[in-house]
Amino acid sequence: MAVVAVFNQKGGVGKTTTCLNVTAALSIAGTNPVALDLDPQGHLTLASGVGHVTSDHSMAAFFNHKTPLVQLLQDTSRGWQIAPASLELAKLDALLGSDPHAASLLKKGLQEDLALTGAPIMIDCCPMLGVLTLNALLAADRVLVPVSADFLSLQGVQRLDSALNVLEKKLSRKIPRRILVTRFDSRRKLSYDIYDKLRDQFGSLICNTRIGENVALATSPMHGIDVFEYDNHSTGAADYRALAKELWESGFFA
Amino acid sequence: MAVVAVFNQKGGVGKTTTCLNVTAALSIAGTNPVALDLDPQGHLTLASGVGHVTSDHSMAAFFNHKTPLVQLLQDTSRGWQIAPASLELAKLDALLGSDPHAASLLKKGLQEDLALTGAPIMIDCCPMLGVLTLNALLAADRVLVPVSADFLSLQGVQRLDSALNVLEKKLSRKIPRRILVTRFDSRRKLSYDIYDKLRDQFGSLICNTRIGENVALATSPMHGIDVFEYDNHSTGAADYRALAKELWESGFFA
Ligand SMILES: Nc1ncnc2c1ncn2[C@@H]1O[C@H](COP(=O)(O)OP(=O)(O)OP(=O)(O)O)[C@@H](O)[C@H]1O
Ligand SMILES: Nc1ncnc2c1ncn2[C@@H]1O[C@H](COP(=O)(O)OP(=O)(O)OP(=O)(O)O)[C@@H](O)[C@H]1O
Ligand SMILES: [Mg+2]
Ligand SMILES: [Mg+2]
Repeated sequence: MAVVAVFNQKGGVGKTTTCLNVTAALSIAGTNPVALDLDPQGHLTLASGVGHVTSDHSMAAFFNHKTPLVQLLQDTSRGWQIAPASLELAKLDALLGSDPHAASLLKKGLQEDLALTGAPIMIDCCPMLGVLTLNALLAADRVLVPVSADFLSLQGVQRLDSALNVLEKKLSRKIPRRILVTRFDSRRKLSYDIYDKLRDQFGSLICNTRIGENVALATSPMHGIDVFEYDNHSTGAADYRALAKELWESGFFA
Repeated sequence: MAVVAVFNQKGGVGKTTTCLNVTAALSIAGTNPVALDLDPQGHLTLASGVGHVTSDHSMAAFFNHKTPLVQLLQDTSRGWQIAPASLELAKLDALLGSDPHAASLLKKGLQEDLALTGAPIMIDCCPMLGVLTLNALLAADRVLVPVSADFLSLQGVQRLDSALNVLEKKLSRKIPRRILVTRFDSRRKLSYDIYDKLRDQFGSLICNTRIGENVALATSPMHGIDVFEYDNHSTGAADYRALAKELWESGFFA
């Protein structure tokens, strides 16, 4: 099953919200997904109900002490598992930044961890292209790029697309990607303008599903649960359900 | 006049939008402010109408070649000046990360640049506490912390407040700060809940002015102008005008 990195170097575009709710949707569909939190701020860890963990029980232990990933997994209330983040991860750029092998640690770790080879794996990234995110991108079979429907977010996508193309050349392999329009406010002309610009530039890379701006999506993390558990009738739940279905049927997780 | 760092390690909370429009408001009031863009993504540079610059004409030239800051300043259409960012800045953490003096380069540069000593200086930071942001915080007389009115944003503020307290001890000086609630959607109960939690915890550090969610604020950057020029009658313009007035009258820029 695919390893999917959820990344955009722009902040606050819905990476964590997307990771949380797509993983939950995959879990509801019975696919036993696993999430890895690679953001030192640990927002996915928080939103999943796991809360704060010590660095020895987080992804920092994998990078620093080679703790097997499967030992770091914790259960969420819904049943999918997450390898949590901790602030300790923030030091990795300083510790490993100059080591050329540092960026492929996660890829190796996933290959060696047979317990994880059957599951779709979702990786939440922080808004920076440093050692942590490079680990996610090198380990990834696919990249999902959330873009919020506003101008400053649009700028980031073009750069990211070029950065991924450069990475593809270096790795001599394709990195299939999909761009997801999020925080779409249907009452604003701006949302449609941004969507049209993205469609013109990226065509079929743009997911057909758009995630609408919906307060249920902003509120569920407060309770450490996904949007389906928080309010299954919300438009946020409907949108992420539709997105998971669209990605699944197009083979994104295959 | 004060050097103000605009920072929050959470992404997408309105740092750039706040920097753009507070600087513009100070300019309209005749105070000749200067802005420094310390985000390699260069969103303030873009939103201010300056657009892309080569690394030799950006803040990267200050850090790499000791180019005096005053030589990097470019005029915006309204008349205030900005020292632009360039992607080259992203390499600074790798280049300077281990040099203990690297974090005080900007402080020294500002002290040596007499041309800048009279102006209020606004610094836009990226959502990461690395070498660039440390330069901003060490050079700053004040820190303005935008927080968007949602749960994941709230988490970041508490950590940031502690990080600033640790920095204060190391520098043996106070770093006065103000917290600004942004992207406040008055139709959502969540906005009020988050605001109340912030008030309970941080009391008078919270600005009285709240910046409401307003499409004019998301749209003006597309045209490379501030919200006052884009739509002076918008609630976004009214809110940032009120914020600049509140900060000025409380001596934040003194
Ligand atoms: N479709 C949506 N409707 C309403 N609120 C949303 C939506 N998507 C995200 N949010 C809220 O917007 C904020 C930013 O989203 P999120 O934290 O998922 O972005 P991010 O890209 O992971 O941010 P960062 O770059 O800081 O990691 C969060 O408070 C989240 O709850
Ligand atoms: N009050 C507001 N109303 C409507 N849109 C807003 C408001 N504040 C910010 N925005 C929009 O939300 C997005 C995020 O804001 P902005 O880029 O200023 O945040 P940031 O904290 O600088 O992000 P980053 O962490 O990526 O630097 C932008 O597209 C901006 O135009
Ligand atoms: Mg996130
Ligand atoms: Mg910004």
